[in-house]
Amino acid sequence: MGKIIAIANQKGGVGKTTTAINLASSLAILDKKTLLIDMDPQANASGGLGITEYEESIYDVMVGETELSSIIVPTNESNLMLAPSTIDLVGAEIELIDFDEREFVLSKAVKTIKDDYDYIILDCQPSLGIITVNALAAADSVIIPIQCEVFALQGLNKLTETIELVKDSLNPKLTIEGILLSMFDQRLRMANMVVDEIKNSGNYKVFDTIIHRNTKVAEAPMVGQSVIHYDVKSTGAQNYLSLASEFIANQN
Amino acid sequence: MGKIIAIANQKGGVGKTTTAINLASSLAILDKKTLLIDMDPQANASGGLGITEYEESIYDVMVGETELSSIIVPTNESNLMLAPSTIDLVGAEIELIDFDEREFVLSKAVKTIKDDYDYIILDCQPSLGIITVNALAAADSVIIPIQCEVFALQGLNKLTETIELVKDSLNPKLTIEGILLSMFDQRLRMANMVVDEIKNSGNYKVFDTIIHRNTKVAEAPMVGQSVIHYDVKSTGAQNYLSLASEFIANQN
Ligand SMILES: Nc1ncnc2c1ncn2[C@@H]1O[C@H](COP(=O)(O)OP(=O)(O)OP(=O)(O)O)[C@@H](O)[C@H]1O
Ligand SMILES: Nc1ncnc2c1ncn2[C@@H]1O[C@H](COP(=O)(O)OP(=O)(O)OP(=O)(O)O)[C@@H](O)[C@H]1O
Ligand SMILES: [Mg+2]
Ligand SMILES: [Mg+2]
Repeated sequence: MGKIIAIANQKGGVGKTTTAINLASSLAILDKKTLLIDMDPQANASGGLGITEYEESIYDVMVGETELSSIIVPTNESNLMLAPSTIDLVGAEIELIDFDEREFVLSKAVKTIKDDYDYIILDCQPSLGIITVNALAAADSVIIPIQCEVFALQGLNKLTETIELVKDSLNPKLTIEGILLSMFDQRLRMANMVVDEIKNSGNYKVFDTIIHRNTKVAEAPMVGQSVIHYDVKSTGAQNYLSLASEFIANQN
Repeated sequence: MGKIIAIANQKGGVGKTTTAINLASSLAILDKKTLLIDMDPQANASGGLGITEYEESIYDVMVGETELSSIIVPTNESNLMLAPSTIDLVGAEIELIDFDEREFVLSKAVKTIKDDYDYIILDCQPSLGIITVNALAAADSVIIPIQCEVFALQGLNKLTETIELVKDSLNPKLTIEGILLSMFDQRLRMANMVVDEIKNSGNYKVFDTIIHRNTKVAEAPMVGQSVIHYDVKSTGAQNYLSLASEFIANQN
């Protein structure tokens, strides 16, 4: 019960939040009880699901003020719950410095509710600081979205090195679920080059599903919905539904 | 002499590095002696200018091991020098915690070389941690690139609040040079909505120049060049040259 998946990449703007929201929503539609935990002080996953008013957030859990169960709120989508974030989380990086076992704060918190869900998705911020390390220490596996553009490949080695480091020193069960090619625009020569390079290098597990650049994907969060609920016929919705199916099939 | 401009926004993937490289290159072409300091552990500004082999980096300066002047290297472009970064900078966030006046490490370092340049550009990472605070404490002004998409507006208030905080407590001279609308795709309904909202809100100074989404901009860093040197006739090159001219005109 309760497989925990971190969506991580220290490169900014590669589709982490978009993937976290739309994968979580697709899993919920496929009748899996799903929790999305927003681990980014920008709180884009919270805002992208239309959730902006809440008393407590993941910050309060990380500094030990409250239990994870008491910050979880429903979303407009059945089977999908959210643990929201706030900008205060920026401060937690400093506050956690003196904590005992500071890398395991989240994994201890998640254990208390893990069996209530089929899947728990963690949306990570674009950095490799102590909050992201907490997410990697708590996760069973990591999905790494990359944009099919040049800077995408520069940071990939560093991220996989960090994942290996976390696996060796903090969380031996951690694996890479796969690399997700996102915001793919087949008209760009470069996009095809990046896809070929990643797939042919043989160094990484790459999802067959590719997420295409699609306006509906970028519009959906404006109305606080996943792209599946916003426009199920869109390319973006179809891409994320097939990602969820491929992901579930890989679990067996 | 030596005006210092930070390119900052905690939202990831909005064009900070692309703006840092191409504004610095345009200023250099307009005969201004320019230094680009890469303050991001991803080191995309360094890689994007084709500079990958170096002994020391901004990390060594931030932890007090070496002088800023000794890490500055030439680029392929005349009038443009670079202070490169490495992933070690991730560790500096923690190492700086116990430093005296930890927010002023960079501004003290920059004072020693400031008069050798007309402009010094700081490429910031997508977070509001101590490294970005160092950049804001050292800067005379900030350029805030935003993508013309939905999450762009969510974090803007938080960034301007942080800038005000730094201005009040650390750096009274700090101003906002302007908001730069980047990766603009006029075919997207949403892009036009974001532009109208930002311009009409009256809350922000917005550059007249808009940077359009343009393939050449994304291709140029693959060959270690600015877009101006890669293809001067491209829309991207024209956009960044006109940004540099507008920026220089605003200085008078
Ligand atoms: N498939 C897609 N098609 C079109 N636009 C997309 C797609 N995926 C993401 N976007 C847009 O690109 C921008 C960046 O995506 P997103 O915010 O999900 O990235 P991120 O990696 O979470 O960013 P950060 O590093 O700031 O957390 C957003 O404006 C989003 O709407
Ligand atoms: N005007 C543009 N046209 C086309 N592509 C662009 C443009 N500006 C930026 N890009 C591409 O978008 C991606 C994100 O840009 P960039 O890396 O400059 O953002 P950033 O804000 O520095 O990201 P980070 O938050 O990770 O530091 C890059 O792959 C870049 O090549
Ligand atoms: Mg995000
Ligand atoms: Mg950058």
